Amino acid sequence: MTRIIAVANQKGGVGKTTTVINLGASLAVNDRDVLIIDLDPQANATSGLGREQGGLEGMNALMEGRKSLSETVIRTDVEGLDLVPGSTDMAGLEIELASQEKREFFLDSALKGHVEKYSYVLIDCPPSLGLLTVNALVAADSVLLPVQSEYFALEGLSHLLQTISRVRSAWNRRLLLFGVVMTMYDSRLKLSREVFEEARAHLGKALFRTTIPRNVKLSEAPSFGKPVILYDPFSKGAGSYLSLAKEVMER
Amino acid sequence: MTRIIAVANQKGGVGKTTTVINLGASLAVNDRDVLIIDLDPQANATSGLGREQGGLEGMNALMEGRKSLSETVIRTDVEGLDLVPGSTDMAGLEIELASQEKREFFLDSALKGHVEKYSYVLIDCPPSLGLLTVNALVAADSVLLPVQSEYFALEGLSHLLQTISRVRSAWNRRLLLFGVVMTMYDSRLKLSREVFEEARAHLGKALFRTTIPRNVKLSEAPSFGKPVILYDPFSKGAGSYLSLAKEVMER
Ligand SMILES: Nc1ncnc2c1ncn2[C@@H]1O[C@H](COP(=O)(O)OP(=O)(O)OP(=O)(O)O)[C@@H](O)[C@H]1O
Ligand SMILES: Nc1ncnc2c1ncn2[C@@H]1O[C@H](COP(=O)(O)OP(=O)(O)OP(=O)(O)O)[C@@H](O)[C@H]1O
Ligand SMILES: [Mg+2]
Ligand SMILES: [Mg+2]
Repeated sequence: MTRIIAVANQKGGVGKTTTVINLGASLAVNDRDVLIIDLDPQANATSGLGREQGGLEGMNALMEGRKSLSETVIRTDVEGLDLVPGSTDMAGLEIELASQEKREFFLDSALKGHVEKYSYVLIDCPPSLGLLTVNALVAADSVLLPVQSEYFALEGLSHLLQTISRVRSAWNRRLLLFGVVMTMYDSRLKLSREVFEEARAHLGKALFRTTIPRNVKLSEAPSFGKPVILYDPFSKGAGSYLSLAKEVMER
Repeated sequence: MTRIIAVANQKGGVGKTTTVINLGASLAVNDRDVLIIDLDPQANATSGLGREQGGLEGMNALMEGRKSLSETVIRTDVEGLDLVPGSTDMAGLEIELASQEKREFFLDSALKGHVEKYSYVLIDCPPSLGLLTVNALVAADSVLLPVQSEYFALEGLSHLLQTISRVRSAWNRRLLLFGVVMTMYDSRLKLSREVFEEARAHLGKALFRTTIPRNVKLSEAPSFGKPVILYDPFSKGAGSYLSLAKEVMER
């Protein structure tokens, strides 16, 4: 049974792309077949995996139904980890889709029936609650929320949870909150500890036990086009995403 | 002569809001009259200044022409610093405006002729290149780009500069690049130093001399609803935004 997980948060820079790349790679090294879909016009998941953007024949063609999934999927440097590359051309897709019927279902119909061979599909979302993120929430069966250990990131959480329940009742009955993972956690900072306590009080079991520490290896790895597990497998960053992968496989 | 500056970058979490709040406050303590416009549906600049969201009668009413600027402007805790509060209701504005004529000019017509009393207007943009950011680039005479000292932030810069020149030739001939400021700079990290060198090589004089260091006081201040100059005036964060304000006043 394929699990389709949208990794979303309208707050920018909270670790969505870093989580998609490194959770994806950690699941793949645990012998799972994983597909990453780069739905962000910045295409950071694509460059972070060392691949070129897909241009108009990549994600745009998939969303517009001009190409099938198997025609747009490519391999990465990690065995068992595939990718549908993103592209800056997708910035125009939101305005183009806005006027069409069934505009929330383009990604859902592109994936349906084509992802059986994967155990996990991870969708990297842009930092907004616009049509691309809505498409991800409609195509997914669950949502994983990275939350940075900072004040502004916590503030946006209730708005994000409301949007998820709105999408569930309007278009996707099966959409679940898979879990929330704290990112860039620095146990030396009072702010980090306070935000973590607040999140735990609000979210309880929905919060993953694993927290991702602030670790420079995680921000260096994308400049080499590699997930951290290939760049520095013994780093705290690599260890934390392996432990997150274990929790994801248990749920 | 009022200077209207859009603070923009589609990359999330690079310090747009932190720059708008703290540059705004630093200019105000230097006896300039400053207006902050919160054009981000997350409304972080609004909560970071300790104010409630504007709801449908705030930014939405201004953009739709239902209210004038003077009916939506409020004071902040800083003498000489005013604010047009943002609201999560703005998330729907982008799709609503998309089908209208002159959709790029709503903010420009709301501001024209109403901001003479201010020496600076700072517009906080959402992390995207959608219609809200385009409205800011059309209404502004210059753009200030915060760039985080990280790989992904540098990657998106050329795409952002292309968008700015497209807006200039299509809708706003007077739009200038006011400058680029490096944020969250940590001189102990090789990555920070490398990204800074790369930015300096590409941008030359467009790069402000002032860099904003990573400083926990900057991320604590918003949880108290205060700019850092009121929260901890002797911190490195407060000092760096005062020095950026001096550079802005000189240009
Ligand atoms: N745990 C971490 N420790 C250190 N740096 C990190 C960590 N997680 C992410 N980063 C860095 O922080 C920045 C923001 O992370 P990332 O780009 O993954 O966030 P995002 O939510 O995908 O951003 P956007 O909203 O722009 O899509 C990146 O430069 C990344 O390399
Ligand atoms: N120089 C700094 N030192 C430490 N923390 C910082 C600094 N600048 C910003 N921050 C913190 O980093 C986070 C991201 O900054 P901010 O929210 O200002 O970025 P943004 O570009 O406005 O994000 P978005 O793309 O979501 O609008 C915030 O939690 C903020 O408090
Ligand atoms: Mg991202
Ligand atoms: Mg912001």
